[in-house]
Amino acid sequence: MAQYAIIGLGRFGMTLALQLAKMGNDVIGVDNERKVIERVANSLSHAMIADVTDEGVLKELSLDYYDAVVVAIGEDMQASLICVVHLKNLGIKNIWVKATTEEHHLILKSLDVSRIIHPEEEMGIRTARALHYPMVREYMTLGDRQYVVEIPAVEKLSGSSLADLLSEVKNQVFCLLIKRREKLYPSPHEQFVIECGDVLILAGDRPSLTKLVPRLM
Amino acid sequence: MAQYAIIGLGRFGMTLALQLAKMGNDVIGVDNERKVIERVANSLSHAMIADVTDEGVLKELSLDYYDAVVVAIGEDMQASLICVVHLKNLGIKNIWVKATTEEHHLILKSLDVSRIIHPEEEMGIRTARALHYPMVREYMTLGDRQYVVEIPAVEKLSGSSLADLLSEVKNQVFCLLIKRREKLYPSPHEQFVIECGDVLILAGDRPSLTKLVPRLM
Ligand SMILES: Nc1ncnc2c1ncn2[C@@H]1O[C@H](COP(=O)(O)OP(=O)(O)OP(=O)(O)O)[C@@H](O)[C@H]1O
Ligand SMILES: Nc1ncnc2c1ncn2[C@@H]1O[C@H](COP(=O)(O)OP(=O)(O)OP(=O)(O)O)[C@@H](O)[C@H]1O
Repeated sequence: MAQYAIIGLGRFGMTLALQLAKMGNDVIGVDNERKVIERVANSLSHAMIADVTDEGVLKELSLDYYDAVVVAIGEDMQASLICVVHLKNLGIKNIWVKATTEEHHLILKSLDVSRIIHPEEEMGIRTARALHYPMVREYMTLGDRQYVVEIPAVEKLSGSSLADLLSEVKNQVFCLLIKRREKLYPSPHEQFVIECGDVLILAGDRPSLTKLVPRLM
Repeated sequence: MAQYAIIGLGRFGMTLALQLAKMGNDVIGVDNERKVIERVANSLSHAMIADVTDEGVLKELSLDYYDAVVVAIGEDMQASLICVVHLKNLGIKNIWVKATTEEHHLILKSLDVSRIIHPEEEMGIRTARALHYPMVREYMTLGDRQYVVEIPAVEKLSGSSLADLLSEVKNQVFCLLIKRREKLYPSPHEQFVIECGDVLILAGDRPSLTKLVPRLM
């Protein structure tokens, strides 16, 4: 298991800290608000009330023992940036930072942090895709406009074979796996007959997957 | 293409509106701040300065023609809730709402909205998984503790066959697809020899996938 320090326990930082702790990691949460720290004190390995713009305070936390330090301070960009600069001066290598604006992102990029996270923007994109492709329950990007998508099979697909379903996108969209009730059927053959409620895992390029959309709704 | 109304253009709402527009949909953005509306006016089909706590104002927007209305007002929970109540009274069926707190969520649930979104919390969970499983680039949940995961093959896997890699989880983890440079190899046979840089798409239950972790890092 690993050790993580989460600085700034807003909705993003708090959820992150609690989830990492739940997964069995050693987590220290740092925030300058007492009420916030009192709420997590029993769920994390350590919880400290501290103002992270103070380099001395950060030094005492011996953060170089941690696998990653996440700076999740939102509103106060200045505090976020000063904290990152202190962490760099303390030799911390793996710093992930939540960015609030494009400017914040650009400055963090020049500070050479390990990863920059934009929670609201990333969820804006995910939500747009959930609205635009309501039949796609989840997806993964492969790059080069290729995707793996998870499609619950609707009633009208019941009785169709995979060969029927994929006839117009033969060799461009592949059915990788079907999940039926709790069982997984990897590499199903093309005569596999779909039942309503099956979960289809398909892969292919965006234009070909888009051709299938009307058949999946 | 579809029609969407996005109410509240903070980072989440703004990104959502712009992405939906970019995907070719008809999008109206509504916010009570002039500066916000001026920024999006050229990128959306319509952009309106309005206080959505005013039912008369909402009525004029004829929102029942839209496929979905998203309420993305963050800080002001009261405004968010009043707006949802007005939308319900206007007969709007598909209402998605960004929730800021647990309490907000509970109230929205009793108001029976179509979907409740927690951007910061969902990204907190995703980021925790990115930290805890650094070898997993993306993943999809299948339910029943089953997942599909995307794993870039590291140097040390080079020269191993799929049979070698999956030997200790035979019939519990499946390799569904390999992507090499820009080509997709669905249902690769077990003698397929992995090269560094390949992207492996694996599926299986969490305990079995977890057994593989040390070999993937
Ligand atoms: N100098 C500081 N030292 C320690 N903690 C700080 C400092 N400045 C802000 N914080 C803490 O960071 C946390 C998150 O910041 P804030 O609430 O501004 O971000 P946010 O982007 O609104 O959060 P979220 O969207 O994740 O809910 C707060 O709990 C706040 O107390
Ligand atoms: N009554 C209202 N009518 C119209 N727009 C409103 C109203 N109240 C708030 N808004 C707008 O909603 C937008 C988003 O709200 P706010 O910035 O409080 O949320 P947020 O959660 O901080 O946003 P994000 O985290 O997505 O950046 C703001 O641009 C604000 O002007």
